[in-house]
Amino acid sequence: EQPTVADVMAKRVITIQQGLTVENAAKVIMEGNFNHLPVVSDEDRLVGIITAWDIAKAVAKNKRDKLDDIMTRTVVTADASEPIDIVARRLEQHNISALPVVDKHSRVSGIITSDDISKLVARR
Amino acid sequence: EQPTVADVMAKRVITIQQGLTVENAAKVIMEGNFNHLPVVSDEDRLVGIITAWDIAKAVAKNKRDKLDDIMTRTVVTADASEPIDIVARRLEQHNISALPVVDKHSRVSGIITSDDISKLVARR
Ligand SMILES: C[S@@+](CC[C@H](N)C(=O)[O-])C[C@H]1O[C@@H](n2cnc3c(N)ncnc32)[C@H](O)[C@@H]1O
Ligand SMILES: C[S@@+](CC[C@H](N)C(=O)[O-])C[C@H]1O[C@@H](n2cnc3c(N)ncnc32)[C@H](O)[C@@H]1O
Repeated sequence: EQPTVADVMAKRVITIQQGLTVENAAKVIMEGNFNHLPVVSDEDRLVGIITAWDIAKAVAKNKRDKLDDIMTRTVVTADASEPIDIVARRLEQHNISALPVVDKHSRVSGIITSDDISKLVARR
Repeated sequence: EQPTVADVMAKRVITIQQGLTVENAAKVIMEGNFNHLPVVSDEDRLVGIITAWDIAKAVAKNKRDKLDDIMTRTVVTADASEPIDIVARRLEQHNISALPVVDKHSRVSGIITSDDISKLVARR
């Protein structure tokens, strides 16, 4: 029986409010020791994602003021009930390493990363 | 039978020469669409690793000149002959997402990431 996203995802999700700066996002990513940070509206709905890679791109292009200018707005997500192999395939297809887990109101309840899936292989 | 690192690793490894700038590294990471960049000496030996996360940290601390100032110098690596579950455990223990694959002369022959291991789960 395949584990589901809910079995494997991190439930302690750190998000950031839209409207802040790239430097704010960089501090949260640094302190959290992770690479993917979902961006939420003031009603806590998912509106984008900003990653360490986006910050590297902003440094390369010397363009790093507002979070909203450099975040990705079309976010690929997962549902808590999905089996892990489906989600691993979605990560591969989009060449991304994390999927925010959202409910039907676009509220973020978790995040699942290729690190989490790789850990399943470590335990076998 | 477990696959080995050699079966799974990316053989097209992009590296960067030590002595360059953080901006150079950011451009290579952006163009390559990946997060982990091994740093090599002028004799092509592994001397460090710089990641998108390190660049985010440099932005957070407003310190981003030389590559050698912000790269990690003690690099956790893998050997091409190791089974995948051992390598997945090493990634988990160090909370890192990639291991350069080196030969006995510290030359980089590949890189294996948690994305590569997650793809094994997608194929099952
Ligand atoms: C193409 S990936 C390459 C690096 C690496 N695979 C990663 O995910 O960090 C980097 C880009 O993917 C975007 N990205 C990462 N996770 C995403 C997600 N769940 N939905 C949409 N875009 C995402 C980032 O915003 C960034 O612009
Ligand atoms: C603790 S990880 C957290 C983020 C994410 N897990 C990753 O690897 O990008 C970030 C730090 O790990 C370091 N790092 C990544 N891969 C490494 C490796 N193979 N050996 C040593 N340090 C590594 C980076 O240089 C960076 O300072």
